[in-house]
Amino acid sequence: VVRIEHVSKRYVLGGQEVHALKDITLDIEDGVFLAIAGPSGSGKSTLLNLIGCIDTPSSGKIFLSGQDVSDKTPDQLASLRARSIGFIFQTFNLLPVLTAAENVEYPLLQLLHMDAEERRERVHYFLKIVGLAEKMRHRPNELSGGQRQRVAIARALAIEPAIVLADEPTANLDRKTGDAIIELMKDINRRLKTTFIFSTHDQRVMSAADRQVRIEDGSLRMLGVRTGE
Amino acid sequence: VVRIEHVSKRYVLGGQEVHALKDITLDIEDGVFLAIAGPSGSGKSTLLNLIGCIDTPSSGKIFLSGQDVSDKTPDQLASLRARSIGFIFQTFNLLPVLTAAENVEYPLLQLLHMDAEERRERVHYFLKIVGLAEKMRHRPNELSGGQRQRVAIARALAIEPAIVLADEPTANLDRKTGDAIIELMKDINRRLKTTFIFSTHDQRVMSAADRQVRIEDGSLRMLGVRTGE
Ligand SMILES: Nc1ncnc2c1ncn2[C@@H]1O[C@H](COP(=O)(O)OP(=O)(O)OP(=O)(O)O)[C@@H](O)[C@H]1O
Ligand SMILES: Nc1ncnc2c1ncn2[C@@H]1O[C@H](COP(=O)(O)OP(=O)(O)OP(=O)(O)O)[C@@H](O)[C@H]1O
Ligand SMILES: [Mg+2]
Ligand SMILES: [Mg+2]
Repeated sequence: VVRIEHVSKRYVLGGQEVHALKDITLDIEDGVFLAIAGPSGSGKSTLLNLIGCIDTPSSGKIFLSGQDVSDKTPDQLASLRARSIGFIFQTFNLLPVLTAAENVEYPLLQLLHMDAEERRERVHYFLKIVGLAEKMRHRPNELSGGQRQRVAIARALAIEPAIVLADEPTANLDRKTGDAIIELMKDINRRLKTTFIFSTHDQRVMSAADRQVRIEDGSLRMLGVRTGE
Repeated sequence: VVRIEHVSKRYVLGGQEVHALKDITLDIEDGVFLAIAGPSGSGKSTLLNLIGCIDTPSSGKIFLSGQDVSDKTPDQLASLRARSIGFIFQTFNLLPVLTAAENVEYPLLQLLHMDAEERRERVHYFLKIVGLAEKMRHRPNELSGGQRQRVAIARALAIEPAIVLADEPTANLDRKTGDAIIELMKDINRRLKTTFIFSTHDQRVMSAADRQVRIEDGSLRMLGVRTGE
């Protein structure tokens, strides 16, 4: 469902080039539970942002469901993201003036087939299953770090997207809460065949994954062998 | 060095009271390496903010080095914080328009005994030991999540404060980088007798700690026995 071909990402900073990603080629199968591991600064968030069409590669191509995303207009990309990609950001990116419930509801507003009552039920359901039923009316600054992370998780899952991109979704969670979240995602993966792509430092997410790749200094490594070799 | 006496913290939200901390009494010895563990939403950040004088309790008293902090004027508190408390925030709170080096230097500007050259050396040293020597000129939005966390860590350590308050300092770090940070902090703790108070979900920080307390739903628990009973 996701094909990444010879993708590189370069930044220019103070006259120097920073190579965040170097010639990445990777096929991600439909319905997989994939963990991307690697040291801090190795390129995980950068890769997720490219897959999620929030950023564009410096070179190479990315295909979502067989379609080349570089062919798409900004409007088409926005529509693709709204409908089929749920993104859980490393820094959550919640809207500060909205409550937890309003934050989770926000992406649902773009799904025209839902009325207000259905949206309310769905928001209620997803906040309940991440353990935040009693915090629905809190705004982000009235929530703990791990509660904000769970609002971001509920928001991404609520649209029931084809692909969930989760950037370190358990970083701010204790063991018990983190385990519950992983279980929830595995359950959605099994039942709805949702593709899950994680960037993670958490050993438990890696153990739960059916496939694992490793990034080091912008290059893909797999089991000590560079992919494609 | 830190004494917390019958401290409670309450919020009013939508006509309801939220009890974030309930009657906390705790003595924290000079030079201890203390880990505060507990589920997401249990009150860890709230407690750290009270100790760091960033927030005030609803009831109870907090003493730093024997002095009641509620007696102090805002100016005195600001000066106390600038000189003796290094705070590593759960959400980093870096200044977006400054580079990593400028962010680390910022609190040093309040230490009038240092000249520009000494500051430069100290900034260089602390960014180097958290592994960011090559990222000194990057701004926060040009850094990965874990790199930002390490800038926040370097910034807190650089003033060589008497007390370091670290709110989940390893949340965004891979195992290897996280271990190095814990080792660094243990070393500073041994050599300079700096008091370290962590809020953490990380088992490795808990194992490195010489003392551990647990918070659950705003109340202190220690080894299954409520403190003070
Ligand atoms: N705008 C930018 N300009 C220059 N370099 C950048 C920019 N954005 C990111 N980088 C660099 O790209 C590299 C990869 O960053 P990325 O955020 O993908 O890492 P990561 O694997 O997600 O790390 P972490 O585990 O710490 O979140 C980092 O070394 C970072 O310094
Ligand atoms: N301004 C506020 N109004 C109402 N409730 C609040 C406010 N700020 C925090 N809370 C509540 O106080 C409780 C404790 O929050 P705190 O941030 O201390 O938790 P924490 O232990 O640090 O959690 P985490 O591990 O998720 O970071 C949470 O349940 C939160 O919802
Ligand atoms: Mg990242
Ligand atoms: Mg917290």
